[in-house]
Amino acid sequence: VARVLAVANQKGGVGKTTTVHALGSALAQRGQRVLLVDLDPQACLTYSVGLDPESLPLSLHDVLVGRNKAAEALVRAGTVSILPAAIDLAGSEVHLVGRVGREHAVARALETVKDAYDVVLLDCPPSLGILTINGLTAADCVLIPLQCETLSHRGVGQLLETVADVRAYTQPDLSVLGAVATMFDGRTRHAREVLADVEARYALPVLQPMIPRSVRFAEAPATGQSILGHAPTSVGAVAYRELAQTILDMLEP
Amino acid sequence: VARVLAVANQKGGVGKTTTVHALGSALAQRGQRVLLVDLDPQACLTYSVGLDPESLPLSLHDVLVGRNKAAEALVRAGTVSILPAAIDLAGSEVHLVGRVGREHAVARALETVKDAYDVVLLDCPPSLGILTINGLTAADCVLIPLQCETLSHRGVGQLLETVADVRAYTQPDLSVLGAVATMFDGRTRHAREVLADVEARYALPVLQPMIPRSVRFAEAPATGQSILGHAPTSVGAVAYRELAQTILDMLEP
Ligand SMILES: Nc1ncnc2c1ncn2[C@@H]1O[C@H](COP(=O)(O)OP(=O)(O)OP(=O)(O)O)[C@@H](O)[C@H]1O
Ligand SMILES: Nc1ncnc2c1ncn2[C@@H]1O[C@H](COP(=O)(O)OP(=O)(O)OP(=O)(O)O)[C@@H](O)[C@H]1O
Ligand SMILES: [Mg+2]
Ligand SMILES: [Mg+2]
Repeated sequence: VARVLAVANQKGGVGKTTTVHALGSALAQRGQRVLLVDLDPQACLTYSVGLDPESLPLSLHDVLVGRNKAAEALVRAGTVSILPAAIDLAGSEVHLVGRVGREHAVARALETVKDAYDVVLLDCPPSLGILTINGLTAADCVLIPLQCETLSHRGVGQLLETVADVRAYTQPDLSVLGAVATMFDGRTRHAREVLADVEARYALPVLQPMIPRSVRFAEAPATGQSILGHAPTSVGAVAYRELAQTILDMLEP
Repeated sequence: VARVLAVANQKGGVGKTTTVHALGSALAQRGQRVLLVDLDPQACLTYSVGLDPESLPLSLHDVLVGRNKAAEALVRAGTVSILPAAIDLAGSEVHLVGRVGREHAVARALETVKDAYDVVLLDCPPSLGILTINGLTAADCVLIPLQCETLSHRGVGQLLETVADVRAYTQPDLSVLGAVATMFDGRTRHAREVLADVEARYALPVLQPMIPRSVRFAEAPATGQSILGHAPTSVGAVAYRELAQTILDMLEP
């Protein structure tokens, strides 16, 4: 049965997309059947796996407005499959706003395809709006990428309150797997202080290993590969492969 | 007469808030009367200037839904004034969605207060939704913080199309002042390639100087000061002060 993980943090640029892509590739390398779902109208994940969001015949938007089945929008991208986004996904936010059951649109779409996979990873946009709520509602658990800087730290409490709301209203079984320390700069006292504060204040487990800062990440999206394809021996690739194993061990006790 | 600058880029974490705060402080240091406007429900700018978004009596949301005048929500914060945000600003997006003249809500609010200032800086959220459209519609010109990495580069074309739409429909006099290269890592070939590509592809001027990467920035928000207050002799503070002068020279020919 597929395990569904939402990767969420409303702060911008904390490594959500990078984490979904790298973990997805690493899990696929370990033989898992992986489906990625791009919930961001900016379609960074879709672009990062080598697709052109502007020339897709179908995207997640067509599925959420009921025009097409999820299976029709699925695309194979290397070692993973993806339910891609395009800019029209912003239209889904408007479409869903007034509708009954609006938080479950993504969950319903996934119902029809997820049994062909072992792991589904959902890339959320930098907001706590209806698309992120859909991502959380469709998930078994949440992974929180944490850039260890003050402004990113500040959003964690609000995100955890949102998770509590989703548990109360739309997905009672949603759990928090933990935080992933992204682009971690261990040399700075600031990063270590932010990390310690988050762990203490929210009792939020920080999964191991932490992901180090590396310029190889910024280059990867243009190549259509994750860090694992673009720089397989880099410290960043090694870290995400180990993190994938940590997560696998947590998902399959 | 007040000059109004929108600081916009839908990609997350590229330095919008940091740029608004640092430029605002630098302009105030040069004797300009500065008003900052926080258009992000996550209220990072509001927090960064030392306010607690969760205990504000009034915020921009109260103004946009017509409950209060802008002047009532203004707060003095050190050397600048701010129209602060709180999480309820997400409610403004819903409130404005169906309404006539919805793109002009912020412009109308500013009409009543901007004459007391020389410069107004608008901090936009990481999206091209109604709050960013309001920011662009209320502005004379746009400043685009550019983190020189592939995923940030990719959003520039879409942002410029949005600016063209605003010029066509809601603010014909909107101009693009240029890009600010933020957290620039000149040692990496990737950053220099992305910069050159943006300049060539979009004929987008990159204002000088570029802002270097520095850990001092991440620490500043927790102190309630911009980089200029927190680390006044740091390379980051020096760069933003010089950039403020560049912008002043462009605004007052
Ligand atoms: N470990 C790392 N070291 C250095 N750069 C990184 C690292 N991880 C990600 N990046 C880069 O940081 C930038 C932001 O990452 P990413 O786009 O994945 O964040 P995000 O949270 O998905 O952003 P958004 O909120 O816009 O969706 C990208 O250019 C990415 O390549
Ligand atoms: N020149 C710099 N060097 C190093 N870090 C920086 C620099 N400028 C900003 N930062 C840090 O990078 C992070 C992202 O910056 P900031 O929050 O200003 O971006 P943003 O575009 O406003 O993000 P969002 O899309 O979430 O609104 C913050 O932790 C900030 O302190
Ligand atoms: Mg992303
Ligand atoms: Mg911001």
